[in-house]
Amino acid sequence: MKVVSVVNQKGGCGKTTVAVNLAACLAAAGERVLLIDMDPQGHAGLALGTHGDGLEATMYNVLTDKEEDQAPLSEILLEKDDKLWLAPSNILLSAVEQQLAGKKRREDRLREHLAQGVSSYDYCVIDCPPSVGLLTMNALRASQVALIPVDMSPFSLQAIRRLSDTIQVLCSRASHMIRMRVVANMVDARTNFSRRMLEALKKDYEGILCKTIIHRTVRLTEGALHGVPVRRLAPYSTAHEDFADLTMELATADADL
Amino acid sequence: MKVVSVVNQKGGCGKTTVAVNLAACLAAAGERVLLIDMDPQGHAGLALGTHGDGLEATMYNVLTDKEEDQAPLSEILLEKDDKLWLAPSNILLSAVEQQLAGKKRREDRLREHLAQGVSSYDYCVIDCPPSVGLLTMNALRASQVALIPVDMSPFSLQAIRRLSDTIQVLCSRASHMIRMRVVANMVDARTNFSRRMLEALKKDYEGILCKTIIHRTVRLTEGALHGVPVRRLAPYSTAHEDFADLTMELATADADL
Ligand SMILES: Nc1ncnc2c1ncn2[C@@H]1O[C@H](COP(=O)(O)OP(=O)(O)OP(=O)(O)O)[C@@H](O)[C@H]1O
Ligand SMILES: Nc1ncnc2c1ncn2[C@@H]1O[C@H](COP(=O)(O)OP(=O)(O)OP(=O)(O)O)[C@@H](O)[C@H]1O
Ligand SMILES: [Mg+2]
Ligand SMILES: [Mg+2]
Repeated sequence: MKVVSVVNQKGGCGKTTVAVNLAACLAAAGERVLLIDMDPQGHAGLALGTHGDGLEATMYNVLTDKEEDQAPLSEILLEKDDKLWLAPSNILLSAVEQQLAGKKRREDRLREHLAQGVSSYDYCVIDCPPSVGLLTMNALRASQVALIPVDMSPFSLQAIRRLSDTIQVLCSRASHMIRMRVVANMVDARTNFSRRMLEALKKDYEGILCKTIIHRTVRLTEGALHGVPVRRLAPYSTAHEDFADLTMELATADADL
Repeated sequence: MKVVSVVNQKGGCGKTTVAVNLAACLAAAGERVLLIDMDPQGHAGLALGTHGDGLEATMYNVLTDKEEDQAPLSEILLEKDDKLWLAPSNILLSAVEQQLAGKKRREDRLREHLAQGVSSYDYCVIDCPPSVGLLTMNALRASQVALIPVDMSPFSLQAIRRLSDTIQVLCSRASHMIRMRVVANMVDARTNFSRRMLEALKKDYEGILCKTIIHRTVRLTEGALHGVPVRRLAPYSTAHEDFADLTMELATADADL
Protein backbone atom coordinates (compact mmCIF):
# COMPACT_ATOMS: atom_id res chain seq x y z
CA MET A 1 0.00 0.00 0.00
CA LYS A 2 1.30 3.44 -0.94
CA VAL A 3 0.76 6.08 1.74
CA VAL A 4 0.62 9.82 0.98
CA SER A 5 0.28 12.53 3.64
CA VAL A 6 -1.21 15.83 2.47
CA VAL A 7 0.50 18.22 4.82
CA ASN A 8 1.29 21.89 5.41
CA GLN A 9 1.19 23.77 8.71
CA LYS A 10 0.02 26.84 6.77
CA GLY A 11 -3.73 27.00 7.20
CA GLY A 12 -6.15 27.06 4.30
CA CYS A 13 -3.74 26.18 1.46
CA GLY A 14 -5.97 23.32 0.24
CA LYS A 15 -4.90 20.17 2.18
CA THR A 16 -8.43 18.83 2.58
CA THR A 17 -9.42 19.77 -0.97
CA VAL A 18 -6.35 18.05 -2.43
CA ALA A 19 -6.62 14.97 -0.19
CA VAL A 20 -10.32 14.36 -0.96
CA ASN A 21 -10.08 14.95 -4.72
CA LEU A 22 -6.84 13.00 -5.15
CA ALA A 23 -8.35 10.07 -3.25
CA ALA A 24 -11.52 10.25 -5.35
CA CYS A 25 -9.54 10.31 -8.62
CA LEU A 26 -7.38 7.36 -7.58
CA ALA A 27 -10.57 5.40 -6.77
CA ALA A 28 -12.09 6.41 -10.13
CA ALA A 29 -8.95 5.01 -11.79
CA GLY A 30 -9.74 1.64 -10.24
CA GLU A 31 -7.49 1.71 -7.17
CA ARG A 32 -8.76 0.72 -3.71
CA VAL A 33 -8.29 3.88 -1.66
CA LEU A 34 -8.38 4.62 2.07
CA LEU A 35 -8.75 8.31 2.98
CA ILE A 36 -7.80 9.05 6.60
CA ASP A 37 -8.93 12.28 8.27
CA MET A 38 -6.26 13.22 10.81
CA ASP A 39 -7.72 16.67 11.43
CA PRO A 40 -10.05 17.07 14.45
CA GLN A 41 -11.99 19.60 12.39
CA GLY A 42 -13.28 16.56 10.43
CA HIS A 43 -13.32 18.42 7.12
CA ALA A 44 -12.33 15.50 4.89
CA GLY A 45 -15.48 13.79 6.12
CA LEU A 46 -17.55 16.94 5.68
CA ALA A 47 -16.28 17.26 2.10
CA LEU A 48 -17.72 13.78 1.48
CA GLY A 49 -21.00 14.46 3.25
CA THR A 50 -20.12 12.88 6.60
CA HIS A 51 -20.62 14.90 9.79
CA GLY A 52 -18.10 13.65 12.36
CA ASP A 53 -20.15 14.67 15.40
CA GLY A 54 -22.79 11.96 15.02
CA LEU A 55 -20.36 9.05 14.56
CA GLU A 56 -19.85 6.33 17.18
CA ALA A 57 -16.30 5.50 16.22
CA THR A 58 -13.64 7.69 14.60
CA MET A 59 -9.87 8.05 14.35
CA TYR A 60 -9.92 9.02 18.03
CA ASN A 61 -10.87 5.43 18.89
CA VAL A 62 -8.04 4.08 16.75
CA LEU A 63 -5.29 6.26 18.23
CA THR A 64 -6.30 6.59 21.89
CA ASP A 65 -4.59 4.43 24.52
CA LYS A 66 -7.68 4.39 26.72
CA GLU A 67 -8.61 0.72 26.58
CA GLU A 68 -12.37 1.24 26.92
CA ASP A 69 -12.46 3.62 23.92
CA GLN A 70 -10.30 1.64 21.50
CA ALA A 71 -11.47 0.35 18.10
CA PRO A 72 -9.50 -1.12 15.18
CA LEU A 73 -9.15 0.98 12.02
CA SER A 74 -11.07 -1.57 9.96
CA GLU A 75 -14.16 -1.06 12.14
CA ILE A 76 -14.50 2.71 11.70
CA LEU A 77 -14.37 2.81 7.90
CA LEU A 78 -17.23 4.27 5.83
CA GLU A 79 -17.58 3.51 2.10
CA LYS A 80 -18.07 6.90 0.41
CA ASP A 81 -17.84 5.94 -3.23
CA ASP A 82 -16.88 2.97 -5.36
CA LYS A 83 -13.46 1.84 -4.04
CA LEU A 84 -13.19 4.86 -1.70
CA TRP A 85 -13.30 4.37 2.07
CA LEU A 86 -13.08 7.09 4.71
CA ALA A 87 -11.64 6.87 8.25
CA PRO A 88 -13.52 9.82 9.78
CA SER A 89 -12.63 12.17 12.62
CA ASN A 90 -14.23 14.65 14.95
CA ILE A 91 -13.18 17.00 17.73
CA LEU A 92 -12.40 14.09 20.11
CA LEU A 93 -9.23 13.46 18.08
CA SER A 94 -7.73 16.62 19.57
CA ALA A 95 -7.60 14.87 22.96
CA VAL A 96 -5.08 12.30 21.72
CA GLU A 97 -2.09 14.63 21.80
CA GLN A 98 -2.39 15.16 25.57
CA GLN A 99 -3.38 11.55 26.28
CA LEU A 100 -0.22 10.26 24.62
CA ALA A 101 2.12 13.00 25.94
CA GLY A 102 5.35 11.39 27.09
CA LYS A 103 4.35 7.86 26.03
CA LYS A 104 6.83 5.77 24.06
CA ARG A 105 6.34 5.27 20.31
CA ARG A 106 3.42 7.70 20.32
CA GLU A 107 4.45 8.87 16.83
CA ASP A 108 4.20 5.35 15.42
CA ARG A 109 0.64 4.50 16.40
CA LEU A 110 -0.90 5.15 12.97
CA ARG A 111 1.87 3.27 11.17
CA GLU A 112 1.31 0.25 13.40
CA HIS A 113 -2.44 0.29 12.75
CA LEU A 114 -1.92 0.54 8.99
CA ALA A 115 0.46 -2.43 9.09
CA GLN A 116 -2.02 -4.58 10.97
CA GLY A 117 -5.31 -4.76 9.23
CA VAL A 118 -5.82 -2.58 6.19
CA SER A 119 -3.17 -3.54 3.69
CA SER A 120 -5.78 -4.65 1.14
CA TYR A 121 -5.87 -1.04 -0.10
CA ASP A 122 -3.69 0.17 -2.94
CA TYR A 123 -3.41 3.73 -1.66
CA CYS A 124 -3.85 5.54 1.61
CA VAL A 125 -4.23 9.35 1.52
CA ILE A 126 -4.02 11.24 4.86
CA ASP A 127 -5.46 14.73 5.39
CA CYS A 128 -3.45 16.57 8.08
CA PRO A 129 -4.37 19.50 10.38
CA PRO A 130 -2.71 22.93 10.02
CA SER A 131 0.09 22.21 12.52
CA VAL A 132 3.08 19.93 12.96
CA GLY A 133 2.16 18.17 16.17
CA LEU A 134 1.57 14.55 17.13
CA LEU A 135 -1.20 13.96 14.60
CA THR A 136 0.89 15.19 11.65
CA MET A 137 3.95 13.30 12.92
CA ASN A 138 1.88 10.10 13.01
CA ALA A 139 0.82 10.72 9.42
CA LEU A 140 4.38 11.41 8.23
CA ARG A 141 5.83 8.35 10.01
CA ALA A 142 3.30 6.22 8.15
CA SER A 143 3.97 7.80 4.72
CA GLN A 144 6.28 7.35 1.76
CA VAL A 145 5.22 10.66 0.18
CA ALA A 146 4.50 14.09 1.69
CA LEU A 147 2.34 16.07 -0.74
CA ILE A 148 2.47 19.78 0.15
CA PRO A 149 -0.27 22.01 -1.31
CA VAL A 150 0.80 25.64 -1.53
CA ASP A 151 -1.45 28.60 -2.24
CA MET A 152 -0.05 31.64 -4.01
CA SER A 153 1.07 33.60 -0.98
CA PRO A 154 4.32 34.69 0.65
CA PHE A 155 3.23 32.97 3.87
CA SER A 156 2.99 29.63 2.09
CA LEU A 157 6.38 29.88 0.43
CA GLN A 158 7.90 30.43 3.86
CA ALA A 159 5.95 27.47 5.23
CA ILE A 160 7.51 25.00 2.75
CA ARG A 161 11.01 25.80 3.92
CA ARG A 162 10.06 25.13 7.53
CA LEU A 163 8.20 21.94 6.65
CA SER A 164 11.04 20.59 4.57
CA ASP A 165 13.41 21.07 7.52
CA THR A 166 10.98 19.18 9.78
CA ILE A 167 10.64 16.30 7.32
CA GLN A 168 14.40 16.00 6.91
CA VAL A 169 14.88 15.80 10.68
CA LEU A 170 12.16 13.15 10.86
CA CYS A 171 13.79 11.12 8.10
CA SER A 172 17.24 11.16 9.64
CA ARG A 173 15.98 10.52 13.20
CA ALA A 174 13.85 7.57 12.23
CA SER A 175 15.88 6.41 9.21
CA HIS A 176 12.65 6.61 7.25
CA MET A 177 12.47 7.87 3.67
CA ILE A 178 9.75 10.40 2.78
CA ARG A 179 9.65 11.87 -0.71
CA MET A 180 8.40 15.47 -0.78
CA ARG A 181 6.24 16.82 -3.58
CA VAL A 182 4.86 20.36 -3.75
CA VAL A 183 1.68 21.15 -5.68
CA ALA A 184 0.70 24.72 -6.58
CA ASN A 185 -2.91 25.37 -5.66
CA MET A 186 -5.35 28.28 -6.06
CA VAL A 187 -3.45 29.53 -9.08
CA ASP A 188 -5.37 32.36 -10.72
CA ALA A 189 -4.08 32.55 -14.26
CA ARG A 190 -5.59 36.04 -14.64
CA THR A 191 -3.39 37.81 -12.09
CA ASN A 192 0.24 38.78 -12.43
CA PHE A 193 0.63 38.12 -8.76
CA SER A 194 -0.14 34.40 -9.08
CA ARG A 195 2.27 34.11 -12.00
CA ARG A 196 5.04 35.76 -9.99
CA MET A 197 4.45 33.48 -7.01
CA LEU A 198 4.45 30.45 -9.31
CA GLU A 199 7.77 31.59 -10.81
CA ALA A 200 9.25 31.92 -7.31
CA LEU A 201 8.00 28.43 -6.50
CA LYS A 202 9.52 26.97 -9.67
CA LYS A 203 12.85 28.61 -8.92
CA ASP A 204 13.10 27.45 -5.32
CA TYR A 205 11.56 23.98 -5.59
CA GLU A 206 12.17 22.90 -9.16
CA GLY A 207 13.03 19.29 -8.38
CA ILE A 208 9.96 18.57 -6.26
CA LEU A 209 7.28 20.83 -7.75
CA CYS A 210 4.50 18.96 -9.56
CA LYS A 211 4.04 19.97 -13.21
CA THR A 212 0.29 19.94 -12.69
CA ILE A 213 -1.15 23.06 -11.12
CA ILE A 214 -4.58 23.31 -9.50
CA HIS A 215 -6.33 26.46 -10.70
CA ARG A 216 -8.47 28.61 -8.43
CA THR A 217 -12.09 27.71 -9.10
CA VAL A 218 -15.20 28.02 -6.98
CA ARG A 219 -16.20 24.54 -8.20
CA LEU A 220 -13.91 23.03 -5.58
CA THR A 221 -15.66 24.82 -2.71
CA GLU A 222 -19.04 23.98 -4.20
CA GLY A 223 -18.10 20.31 -4.17
CA ALA A 224 -17.36 20.51 -0.45
CA LEU A 225 -20.71 22.22 0.14
CA HIS A 226 -22.51 19.38 -1.63
CA GLY A 227 -20.40 16.73 0.09
CA VAL A 228 -18.95 15.28 -3.12
CA PRO A 229 -15.57 15.32 -4.88
CA VAL A 230 -15.44 17.61 -7.88
CA ARG A 231 -15.44 14.66 -10.29
CA ARG A 232 -19.02 14.00 -9.19
CA LEU A 233 -20.15 17.64 -9.14
CA ALA A 234 -18.56 18.84 -12.37
CA PRO A 235 -16.86 16.05 -14.33
CA TYR A 236 -15.99 18.26 -17.33
CA SER A 237 -14.63 21.22 -15.32
CA THR A 238 -11.05 22.54 -15.16
CA ALA A 239 -11.01 21.47 -11.50
CA HIS A 240 -11.64 17.86 -12.42
CA GLU A 241 -9.11 17.96 -15.25
CA ASP A 242 -6.47 19.38 -12.88
CA PHE A 243 -7.03 16.59 -10.38
CA ALA A 244 -7.06 13.89 -13.04
CA ASP A 245 -3.71 15.26 -14.29
CA LEU A 246 -2.28 15.44 -10.77
CA THR A 247 -3.33 11.87 -10.03
CA MET A 248 -1.74 10.62 -13.27
CA GLU A 249 1.45 12.59 -12.57
CA LEU A 250 1.83 11.29 -9.01
CA ALA A 251 0.93 7.70 -9.90
CA THR A 252 3.46 7.52 -12.71
CA ALA A 253 6.34 9.81 -11.67
CA ASP A 254 9.22 7.54 -10.74
CA ALA A 255 6.50 5.39 -9.20
CA ASP A 256 6.14 7.87 -6.31
CA LEU A 257 2.75 6.52 -5.64
CA MET B 1 -6.59 49.08 26.92
CA LYS B 2 -9.06 47.24 24.69
CA VAL B 3 -7.90 43.74 23.69
CA VAL B 4 -9.16 41.95 20.56
CA SER B 5 -8.21 38.38 19.62
CA VAL B 6 -8.48 37.53 15.92
CA VAL B 7 -9.25 33.83 16.15
CA ASN B 8 -10.53 30.86 14.16
CA GLN B 9 -9.22 27.29 14.23
CA LYS B 10 -10.07 27.04 10.52
CA GLY B 11 -6.87 27.61 8.63
CA GLY B 12 -6.44 30.31 6.02
CA CYS B 13 -9.64 32.31 6.66
CA GLY B 14 -7.73 35.61 7.01
CA LYS B 15 -6.76 35.90 10.70
CA THR B 16 -3.34 37.41 10.03
CA THR B 17 -4.61 39.64 7.22
CA VAL B 18 -7.42 41.00 9.41
CA ALA B 19 -5.24 41.40 12.53
CA VAL B 20 -2.48 43.31 10.69
CA ASN B 21 -4.79 45.59 8.69
CA LEU B 22 -7.14 46.30 11.60
CA ALA B 23 -4.15 47.21 13.80
CA ALA B 24 -2.73 49.45 11.06
CA CYS B 25 -6.06 51.24 10.58
CA LEU B 26 -6.49 51.80 14.32
CA ALA B 27 -2.98 53.31 14.44
CA ALA B 28 -3.73 55.52 11.41
CA ALA B 29 -6.80 56.77 13.31
CA GLY B 30 -4.46 58.01 16.04
CA GLU B 31 -4.71 55.16 18.54
CA ARG B 32 -1.61 53.60 20.15
CA VAL B 33 -1.74 49.98 19.04
CA LEU B 34 0.07 46.82 20.14
CA LEU B 35 -0.12 43.90 17.66
CA ILE B 36 0.80 40.57 19.26
CA ASP B 37 1.76 37.59 17.08
CA MET B 38 0.66 34.45 18.94
CA ASP B 39 1.27 32.18 15.94
CA PRO B 40 4.64 30.35 15.79
CA GLN B 41 4.48 30.75 12.01
CA GLY B 42 5.29 34.45 12.68
CA HIS B 43 3.12 35.64 9.81
CA ALA B 44 1.91 38.88 11.44
CA GLY B 45 5.55 39.90 11.59
CA LEU B 46 6.19 38.75 8.02
CA ALA B 47 3.19 40.80 6.84
CA LEU B 48 4.96 43.85 8.34
CA GLY B 49 8.36 42.99 6.93
CA THR B 50 9.82 41.34 10.04
CA HIS B 51 11.36 37.86 9.76
CA GLY B 52 10.99 36.14 13.13
CA ASP B 53 13.96 33.83 12.68
CA GLY B 54 16.62 36.49 13.11
CA LEU B 55 15.19 38.07 16.26
CA GLU B 56 16.84 37.78 19.68
CA ALA B 57 13.67 38.07 21.71
CA THR B 58 10.09 37.15 20.79
CA MET B 59 6.81 36.12 22.39
CA TYR B 60 8.51 32.85 23.31
CA ASN B 61 10.67 34.77 25.80
CA VAL B 62 7.60 36.43 27.29
CA LEU B 63 5.57 33.25 27.81
CA THR B 64 8.22 30.66 28.70
CA ASP B 65 8.76 29.69 32.34
CA LYS B 66 12.44 28.92 31.74
CA GLU B 67 14.09 31.63 33.85
CA GLU B 68 17.17 32.00 31.64
CA ASP B 69 15.06 32.70 28.54
CA GLN B 70 12.57 35.14 30.02
CA ALA B 71 12.07 38.73 28.82
CA PRO B 72 9.32 41.28 29.60
CA LEU B 73 6.84 42.12 26.85
CA SER B 74 7.98 45.75 26.75
CA GLU B 75 11.50 44.66 25.76
CA ILE B 76 10.56 42.67 22.64
CA LEU B 77 8.45 45.33 20.93
CA LEU B 78 9.30 46.64 17.45
CA GLU B 79 7.85 49.91 16.16
CA LYS B 80 6.48 49.10 12.69
CA ASP B 81 4.64 52.30 11.85
CA ASP B 82 3.54 55.48 13.53
CA LYS B 83 1.73 54.35 16.74
CA LEU B 84 1.94 50.65 15.74
CA TRP B 85 4.13 48.27 17.73
CA LEU B 86 4.61 44.55 17.07
CA ALA B 87 5.35 41.76 19.57
CA PRO B 88 6.90 39.25 17.13
CA SER B 89 7.06 35.46 17.18
CA ASN B 90 8.93 32.62 15.58
CA ILE B 91 8.89 28.84 15.68
CA LEU B 92 10.27 28.76 19.27
CA LEU B 93 6.82 29.81 20.47
CA SER B 94 5.54 26.33 19.63
CA ALA B 95 7.66 24.94 22.50
CA VAL B 96 5.63 26.82 25.12
CA GLU B 97 2.64 24.50 25.02
CA GLN B 98 4.72 21.49 26.19
CA GLN B 99 6.84 23.54 28.60
CA LEU B 100 3.74 24.75 30.43
CA ALA B 101 1.82 21.43 30.27
CA GLY B 102 0.23 20.79 33.65
CA LYS B 103 1.40 24.08 35.21
CA LYS B 104 -1.09 26.21 37.15
CA ARG B 105 -2.51 29.35 35.54
CA ARG B 106 -0.78 28.56 32.25
CA GLU B 107 -3.74 30.07 30.38
CA ASP B 108 -3.35 33.40 32.16
CA ARG B 109 0.27 34.17 31.35
CA LEU B 110 -0.44 36.63 28.55
CA ARG B 111 -3.14 38.41 30.54
CA GLU B 112 -0.74 38.86 33.44
CA HIS B 113 1.96 40.30 31.17
CA LEU B 114 -0.50 42.73 29.58
CA ALA B 115 -1.62 43.91 33.00
CA GLN B 116 1.95 44.58 34.11
CA GLY B 117 3.80 46.80 31.75
CA VAL B 118 2.03 47.75 28.55
CA SER B 119 -1.17 49.50 29.50
CA SER B 120 -0.09 52.74 27.79
CA TYR B 121 -1.63 51.37 24.56
CA ASP B 122 -5.21 52.07 23.55
CA TYR B 123 -5.67 48.78 21.68
CA CYS B 124 -4.09 45.38 21.62
CA VAL B 125 -4.81 43.12 18.62
CA ILE B 126 -3.75 39.46 18.86
CA ASP B 127 -3.20 37.20 15.80
CA CYS B 128 -3.92 33.56 16.74
CA PRO B 129 -2.73 30.28 15.17
CA PRO B 130 -5.16 27.89 13.38
CA SER B 131 -5.94 25.84 16.50
CA VAL B 132 -7.55 26.17 19.91
CA GLY B 133 -4.65 25.21 22.15
CA LEU B 134 -2.74 26.98 24.90
CA LEU B 135 -1.66 29.92 22.72
CA THR B 136 -5.21 30.72 21.61
CA MET B 137 -6.54 30.21 25.16
CA ASN B 138 -3.99 32.72 26.44
CA ALA B 139 -5.16 35.21 23.82
CA LEU B 140 -8.85 34.71 24.64
CA ARG B 141 -8.30 34.99 28.41
CA ALA B 142 -6.67 38.36 27.81
CA SER B 143 -9.40 39.65 25.47
CA GLN B 144 -12.71 41.47 25.67
CA VAL B 145 -13.53 40.79 22.01
CA ALA B 146 -13.06 37.69 19.82
CA LEU B 147 -13.09 38.75 16.16
CA ILE B 148 -13.68 35.73 13.94
CA PRO B 149 -12.81 36.08 10.23
CA VAL B 150 -14.74 33.65 8.05
CA ASP B 151 -14.06 32.85 4.42
CA MET B 152 -16.91 31.83 2.15
CA SER B 153 -16.75 28.09 2.69
CA PRO B 154 -18.82 25.35 4.32
CA PHE B 155 -15.80 24.41 6.45
CA SER B 156 -15.68 27.89 7.94
CA LEU B 157 -19.36 28.07 8.80
CA GLN B 158 -18.96 24.82 10.73
CA ALA B 159 -15.88 26.23 12.48
CA ILE B 160 -17.79 29.19 13.97
CA ARG B 161 -20.25 26.92 15.74
CA ARG B 162 -17.41 24.96 17.35
CA LEU B 163 -15.54 28.14 18.30
CA SER B 164 -18.57 29.77 19.82
CA ASP B 165 -19.07 26.71 22.05
CA THR B 166 -15.43 26.90 23.17
CA ILE B 167 -15.69 30.61 23.97
CA GLN B 168 -18.87 30.12 25.97
CA VAL B 169 -17.24 27.39 28.06
CA LEU B 170 -14.25 29.66 28.64
CA CYS B 171 -16.48 32.52 29.72
CA SER B 172 -18.49 30.50 32.19
CA ARG B 173 -15.45 28.63 33.61
CA ALA B 174 -13.42 31.76 34.17
CA SER B 175 -16.36 34.17 34.72
CA HIS B 176 -14.82 36.33 32.01
CA MET B 177 -16.88 38.15 29.39
CA ILE B 178 -15.80 37.88 25.72
CA ARG B 179 -17.93 39.49 23.03
CA MET B 180 -17.89 37.58 19.75
CA ARG B 181 -17.94 39.32 16.38
CA VAL B 182 -17.83 37.55 13.01
CA VAL B 183 -16.44 39.28 9.91
CA ALA B 184 -17.07 37.91 6.41
CA ASN B 185 -13.81 37.76 4.45
CA MET B 186 -12.80 36.84 0.89
CA VAL B 187 -16.25 37.73 -0.36
CA ASP B 188 -16.29 37.61 -4.17
CA ALA B 189 -19.24 39.71 -5.22
CA ARG B 190 -19.13 38.16 -8.71
CA THR B 191 -20.03 34.61 -7.70
CA ASN B 192 -23.41 33.28 -6.65
CA PHE B 193 -21.63 30.95 -4.32
CA SER B 194 -20.20 33.76 -2.17
CA ARG B 195 -23.61 35.42 -2.03
CA ARG B 196 -25.25 32.20 -0.87
CA MET B 197 -22.62 31.65 1.83
CA LEU B 198 -23.03 35.25 2.97
CA GLU B 199 -26.81 34.74 3.20
CA ALA B 200 -26.27 31.62 5.31
CA LEU B 201 -23.92 33.59 7.54
CA LYS B 202 -26.42 36.41 7.97
CA LYS B 203 -29.17 33.97 8.86
CA ASP B 204 -27.19 32.02 11.46
CA TYR B 205 -25.16 34.85 13.05
CA GLU B 206 -27.25 37.93 12.54
CA GLY B 207 -26.59 39.46 15.98
CA ILE B 208 -22.81 39.18 15.84
CA LEU B 209 -22.00 39.52 12.13
CA CYS B 210 -20.22 42.76 11.22
CA LYS B 211 -22.00 44.85 8.61
CA THR B 212 -18.66 45.50 6.91
CA ILE B 213 -17.49 42.74 4.61
CA ILE B 214 -13.92 42.30 3.37
CA HIS B 215 -13.95 41.61 -0.38
CA ARG B 216 -11.60 39.14 -2.04
CA THR B 217 -8.77 41.17 -3.57
CA VAL B 218 -5.22 40.24 -4.46
CA ARG B 219 -4.13 43.61 -3.01
CA LEU B 220 -4.23 42.07 0.46
CA THR B 221 -1.77 39.31 -0.47
CA GLU B 222 0.41 41.82 -2.31
CA GLY B 223 0.61 43.88 0.86
CA ALA B 224 1.90 40.87 2.78
CA LEU B 225 4.48 40.22 0.06
CA HIS B 226 5.76 43.80 0.38
CA GLY B 227 5.63 43.68 4.19
CA VAL B 228 3.17 46.55 4.54
CA PRO B 229 -0.50 46.93 5.49
CA VAL B 230 -2.78 47.60 2.54
CA ARG B 231 -3.29 51.21 3.61
CA ARG B 232 0.38 51.80 2.71
CA LEU B 233 0.39 49.72 -0.50
CA ALA B 234 -2.92 50.87 -2.00
CA PRO B 235 -4.58 53.62 0.04
CA TYR B 236 -7.43 54.16 -2.47
CA SER B 237 -8.29 50.46 -2.99
CA THR B 238 -11.44 48.57 -2.00
CA ALA B 239 -9.28 46.61 0.43
CA HIS B 240 -8.29 49.73 2.31
CA GLU B 241 -11.86 51.06 2.28
CA ASP B 242 -13.14 47.75 3.70
CA PHE B 243 -10.65 47.86 6.56
CA ALA B 244 -11.30 51.51 7.30
CA ASP B 245 -15.03 50.67 7.50
CA LEU B 246 -14.42 47.64 9.70
CA THR B 247 -12.23 49.66 12.07
CA MET B 248 -14.89 52.38 12.34
CA GLU B 249 -17.62 49.79 12.90
CA LEU B 250 -15.75 47.95 15.65
CA ALA B 251 -14.55 51.12 17.36
CA THR B 252 -18.03 52.59 17.57
CA ALA B 253 -20.39 49.60 17.87
CA ASP B 254 -21.63 49.63 21.47
CA ALA B 255 -18.07 50.59 22.31
CA ASP B 256 -16.89 47.05 21.61
CA LEU B 257 -13.46 48.30 21.11
N1 LIG C 1 -8.02 25.45 -6.14
C1 LIG C 1 -8.94 26.02 -5.38
N2 LIG C 1 -9.74 26.95 -5.90
C2 LIG C 1 -10.67 27.57 -5.14
N3 LIG C 1 -10.89 27.32 -3.84
C3 LIG C 1 -10.12 26.38 -3.27
C4 LIG C 1 -9.12 25.68 -3.98
N4 LIG C 1 -8.52 24.81 -3.12
C5 LIG C 1 -9.15 24.97 -1.94
N5 LIG C 1 -10.12 25.90 -2.04
C6 LIG C 1 -10.99 26.42 -0.98
O1 LIG C 1 -10.17 27.15 -0.08
C7 LIG C 1 -10.57 26.89 1.26
C8 LIG C 1 -9.41 26.26 1.99
O2 LIG C 1 -9.16 24.97 1.48
P1 LIG C 1 -9.03 23.71 2.46
O3 LIG C 1 -10.00 23.81 3.56
O4 LIG C 1 -9.02 22.49 1.61
O5 LIG C 1 -7.57 24.00 3.02
P2 LIG C 1 -6.85 23.26 4.24
O6 LIG C 1 -5.40 23.45 4.02
O7 LIG C 1 -7.37 21.89 4.34
O8 LIG C 1 -7.34 24.13 5.50
P3 LIG C 1 -7.00 23.77 7.06
O9 LIG C 1 -5.63 24.36 7.25
O10 LIG C 1 -8.07 24.48 7.86
O11 LIG C 1 -7.05 22.29 7.18
C9 LIG C 1 -11.81 26.01 1.16
O12 LIG C 1 -12.93 26.82 1.18
C10 LIG C 1 -11.68 25.34 -0.19
O13 LIG C 1 -12.92 25.00 -0.75
N1 LIG D 1 -9.95 39.39 1.52
C1 LIG D 1 -8.93 38.71 0.97
N2 LIG D 1 -8.80 38.71 -0.36
C2 LIG D 1 -7.80 38.00 -0.97
N3 LIG D 1 -6.89 37.30 -0.31
C3 LIG D 1 -6.97 37.28 1.03
C4 LIG D 1 -7.97 37.98 1.74
N4 LIG D 1 -7.78 37.75 3.07
C5 LIG D 1 -6.70 36.96 3.17
N5 LIG D 1 -6.20 36.69 1.95
C6 LIG D 1 -5.07 35.83 1.58
O1 LIG D 1 -5.46 34.49 1.88
C7 LIG D 1 -4.36 33.79 2.46
C8 LIG D 1 -4.76 33.35 3.86
O2 LIG D 1 -4.91 34.48 4.70
P1 LIG D 1 -4.18 34.54 6.13
O3 LIG D 1 -2.83 33.94 6.04
O4 LIG D 1 -4.31 35.92 6.63
O5 LIG D 1 -5.15 33.56 6.92
P2 LIG D 1 -4.90 32.97 8.38
O6 LIG D 1 -6.24 32.63 8.90
O7 LIG D 1 -4.06 33.91 9.15
O8 LIG D 1 -4.06 31.63 8.07
P3 LIG D 1 -3.45 30.64 9.19
O9 LIG D 1 -4.60 29.78 9.58
O10 LIG D 1 -2.34 29.89 8.49
O11 LIG D 1 -2.95 31.51 10.31
C9 LIG D 1 -3.18 34.74 2.42
O12 LIG D 1 -2.48 34.52 1.24
C10 LIG D 1 -3.83 36.12 2.37
O13 LIG D 1 -3.05 37.07 1.71
MG1 LIG E 1 -8.14 20.91 6.03
MG1 LIG F 1 -2.30 33.47 10.22
